[in-house]
Amino acid sequence: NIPEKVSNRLTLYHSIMVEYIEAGIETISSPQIAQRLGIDDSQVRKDFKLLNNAGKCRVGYMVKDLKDSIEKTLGFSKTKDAFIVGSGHLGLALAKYDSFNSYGLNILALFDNDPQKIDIQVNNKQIFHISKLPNLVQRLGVEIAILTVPRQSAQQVADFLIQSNIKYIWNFTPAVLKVPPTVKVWNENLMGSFLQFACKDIV
Amino acid sequence: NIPEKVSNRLTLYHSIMVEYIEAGIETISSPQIAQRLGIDDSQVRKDFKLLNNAGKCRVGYMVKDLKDSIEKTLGFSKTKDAFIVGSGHLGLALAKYDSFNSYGLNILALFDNDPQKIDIQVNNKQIFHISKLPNLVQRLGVEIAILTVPRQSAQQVADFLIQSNIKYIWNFTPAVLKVPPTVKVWNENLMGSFLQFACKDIV
Ligand SMILES: NC(=O)c1ccc[n+]([C@@H]2O[C@H](COP(=O)([O-])OP(=O)(O)OC[C@H]3O[C@@H](n4cnc5c(N)ncnc54)[C@H](O)[C@@H]3O)[C@@H](O)[C@H]2O)c1
Ligand SMILES: NC(=O)c1ccc[n+]([C@@H]2O[C@H](COP(=O)([O-])OP(=O)(O)OC[C@H]3O[C@@H](n4cnc5c(N)ncnc54)[C@H](O)[C@@H]3O)[C@@H](O)[C@H]2O)c1
Repeated sequence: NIPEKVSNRLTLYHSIMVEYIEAGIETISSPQIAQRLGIDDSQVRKDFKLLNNAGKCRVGYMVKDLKDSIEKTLGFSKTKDAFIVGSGHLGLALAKYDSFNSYGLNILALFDNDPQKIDIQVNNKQIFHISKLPNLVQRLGVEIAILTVPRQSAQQVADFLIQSNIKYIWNFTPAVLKVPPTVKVWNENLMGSFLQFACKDIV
Repeated sequence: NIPEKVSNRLTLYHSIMVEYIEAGIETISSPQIAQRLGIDDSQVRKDFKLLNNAGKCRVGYMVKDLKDSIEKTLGFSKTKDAFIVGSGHLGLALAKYDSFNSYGLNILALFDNDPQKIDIQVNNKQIFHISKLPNLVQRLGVEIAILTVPRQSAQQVADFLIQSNIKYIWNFTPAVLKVPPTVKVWNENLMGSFLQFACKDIV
């Protein structure tokens, strides 16, 4: 189990590796990474020890080996299928975000109760009516739902998801969901991270 | 300075207090909070010691006093003004999210370079053309920009923000931004928190 601060740094290193690969650069040094993220070089080297110094070579690290090692360490290789429930602004932004795929999160489809949204395609994914969800959960064996409905319908939709055998709810709504112990809720709180940044940096 | 895990828990406690106030309930006990979040009661009590046991009474805690104490501890009272740059799906979802206000983040306006979006109102906030940003940063003394443009225009827009005297960039794009040492970048990485949840819970 990796501490949260380390996995956040590893995902940032991963973005830099993706950028270097796109630019055709094959090696990178730890001071270059430290400089880009505004952190200490010793922190970068400590993190890479965790990766058993994957890709270490004479001039630094091989970008491709580092990327592969980060993906393995963070469990990217085990892809996890998910549905987005609530195809509004936030739901659509998440459906369009291709980086989820490279982290092992595979969004298969979206759901909504607004008839005007049904059958629209977003980034090769279809928006289904919410009544179709139980059948698709069963047929595709999906366990994760990303909840992006308005606050006032969050609890009722969560109850419906639980009845449909969803095991994990990544909750973006501000509602605190009541669920049985067999279901895990992951509360996403963008303000949590904003406060962290603001407490640290804003004088 | 509060550790990230604690500030994330405090923001969740805050959501529960808001819910109790809306339901007209004046007191709450630590086992009730622990149950709602699926965490240990001793963890809740430890966190409340940090708040000097604000609101403690015979039957538990006074909801209103706890909420006020959490807000003071997390720095909600110091409101910070911000602009959203990029009024697409994600930018609009953030502009509509009223919870930001109760955490002390005051989004004043949005910006975009698409002429069809200019002058639209979202949640009482106006979308301006990006060329108007430098003048408004100066006149309103705004220091924070929330960056929600596509990855390929992120660096160029960040350069423009820095020239306009923006000091903090809350970066939602997957691009790793190159900025001078006088500017702070806060990388928001939803995958960082997803991986945390998934590593912990998914067997
Ligand atoms: N965690 C954060 O920091 C953060 C940031 C922004 C928004 N949000 C939250 O995300 C949620 C979505 O925000 P948004 O701006 O996309 O809202 P939105 O109104 O644009 O989208 C909500 C969608 O849910 C659909 N919907 C409503 N009831 C439904 C139901 N019973 N079944 C299925 N679909 C239903 C609507 O038709 C709509 O398409 C809100 O709860 C908002 O508070 C959270
Ligand atoms: N951090 C995360 O987990 C996460 C999740 C979803 C999306 N994203 C990222 O957020 C960003 C926005 O996503 P979206 O779905 O809202 O995209 P979008 O295409 O819907 O919106 C982008 C907006 O930026 C505007 N824009 C483009 N170039 C601009 C410029 N030079 N100046 C001003 N405005 C400009 C466009 O007109 C558009 O309105 C993307 O970079 C995406 O990768 C991140």
